[in-house]
Amino acid sequence: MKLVVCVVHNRDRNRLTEELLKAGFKFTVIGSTGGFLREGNTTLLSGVEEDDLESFKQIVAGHCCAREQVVTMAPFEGPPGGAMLPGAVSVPVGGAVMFVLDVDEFHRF
Amino acid sequence: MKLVVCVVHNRDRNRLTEELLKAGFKFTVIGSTGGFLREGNTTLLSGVEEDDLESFKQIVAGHCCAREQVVTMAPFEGPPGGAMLPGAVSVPVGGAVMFVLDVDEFHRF
Amino acid sequence: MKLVVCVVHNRDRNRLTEELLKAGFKFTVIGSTGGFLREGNTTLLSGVEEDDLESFKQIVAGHCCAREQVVTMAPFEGPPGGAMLPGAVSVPVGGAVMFVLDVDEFHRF
Ligand SMILES: Nc1ncnc2c1ncn2[C@@H]1O[C@@H]2COP(=O)(O)O[C@H]3[C@@H](O)[C@H](n4cnc5c(N)ncnc54)O[C@@H]3COP(=O)(O)O[C@H]2[C@H]1O
Ligand SMILES: Nc1ncnc2c1ncn2[C@@H]1O[C@@H]2COP(=O)(O)O[C@H]3[C@@H](O)[C@H](n4cnc5c(N)ncnc54)O[C@@H]3COP(=O)(O)O[C@H]2[C@H]1O
Ligand SMILES: Nc1ncnc2c1ncn2[C@@H]1O[C@@H]2COP(=O)(O)O[C@H]3[C@@H](O)[C@H](n4cnc5c(N)ncnc54)O[C@@H]3COP(=O)(O)O[C@H]2[C@H]1O
Repeated sequence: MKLVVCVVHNRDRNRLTEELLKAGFKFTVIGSTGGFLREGNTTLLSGVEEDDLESFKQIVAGHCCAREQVVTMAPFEGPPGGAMLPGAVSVPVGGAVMFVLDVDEFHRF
Repeated sequence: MKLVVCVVHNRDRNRLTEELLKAGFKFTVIGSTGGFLREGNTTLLSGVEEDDLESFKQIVAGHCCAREQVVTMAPFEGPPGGAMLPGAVSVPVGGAVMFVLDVDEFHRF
Repeated sequence: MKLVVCVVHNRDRNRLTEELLKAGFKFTVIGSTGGFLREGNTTLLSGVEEDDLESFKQIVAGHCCAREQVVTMAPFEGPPGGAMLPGAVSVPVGGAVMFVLDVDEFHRF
């Protein structure tokens, strides 16, 4: 059993959860916020058997696609050595970010 | 130190948190939603010392009990090879789902 | 890649996220509630490269400082062997609690 922690764009959430359910996956949905854009997004927690992990990943890859988004930012000094961020910045968003964690123990009560 | 991620039914949340506090456990509560029933539930995050894990599990087992719930679902095609889900389905719910994760490092600042 | 799960006091959240962004860290913000005081706090999830972990920890240490808070509690019996908690209790709060978890797989879609 692995615990998958997956952050997805709200635009992709409904299609993704529908497909995961159809494939028989179980998961819990948590409302979250992006650190940089401060827009609402969705964090999924899902305990997945190792044999099903590839199919889970394919469903996520198929329903969460990255795209460019133009963002107007109040300028602040960027990372060390980086220039000041200008007013409008185009950032790649949208895909999904997935962390697969090892599970020591899994219990249903 | 282990990190326990536990999803419990909202009906069981208050009794469970009361018992965990009495036993001196520390935890953080996150509102969440079930992937399948789309009902609100609760995700607990708790850093637990290994020696206390059994007692934590016993408290959860004693305060979260599984039961049957009749659900009316808009029919959708189920998992591959499964039949169409009928209008009313009885699913086992309640109980709790628990993931115990290994913690590399734990810090208090 | 490590997954850092960090629970911080709401008073420290904005300064902390600002500093993490300036340092180029990526993270997701989840609203949460303290188990004991039942006050709102913030849980940060951040996938951090191992080489950057020390700098991440220093930023958290520098922006989340522990302090005393007086709390009036409805008396309940405390942990086994402990006395009844009195009406007003002073608990150390603030600071941050951090769990660093090993990541089996990290994917961007
Ligand atoms: N410090 C920074 N400097 C410059 N650009 C930055 C940046 N932080 C984020 N970005 C850019 O802005 C997009 C939105 O980030 P946000 O933090 O709002 O929303 C993020 C965040 O909620 C989550 N996420 C991404 N990487 C993460 C990580 N390592 N740990 C935890 N959550 C992460 O996934 C969402 C989408 O991320 P995605 O990478 O597709 O898209 C990111 C990325 O392209
Ligand atoms: N592997 C996992 N990873 C992450 N979170 C998990 C999980 N297994 C369960 N959960 C969480 O615990 C809640 C209760 O699950 P339980 O298995 O008792 O009770 C479940 C189960 O009996 C049934 N069910 C869930 N997903 C199903 C599916 N894809 N197909 C058929 N039945 C499903 O419906 C009940 C309610 O499910 P719901 O999703 O609303 O709510 C779930 C979900 O939030
Ligand atoms: N092992 C752990 N696992 C998961 N989350 C954890 C954790 N330890 C702390 N946290 C999270 O961090 C918040 C601040 O904890 P801190 O230890 O600084 O400050 C704590 C601590 O000084 C005290 N406290 C917490 N639980 C206690 C208990 N069972 N008995 C006595 N004092 C407690 O009350 C303060 C506020 O606690 P609260 O629960 O409202 O809020 C907690 C909780 O949300």
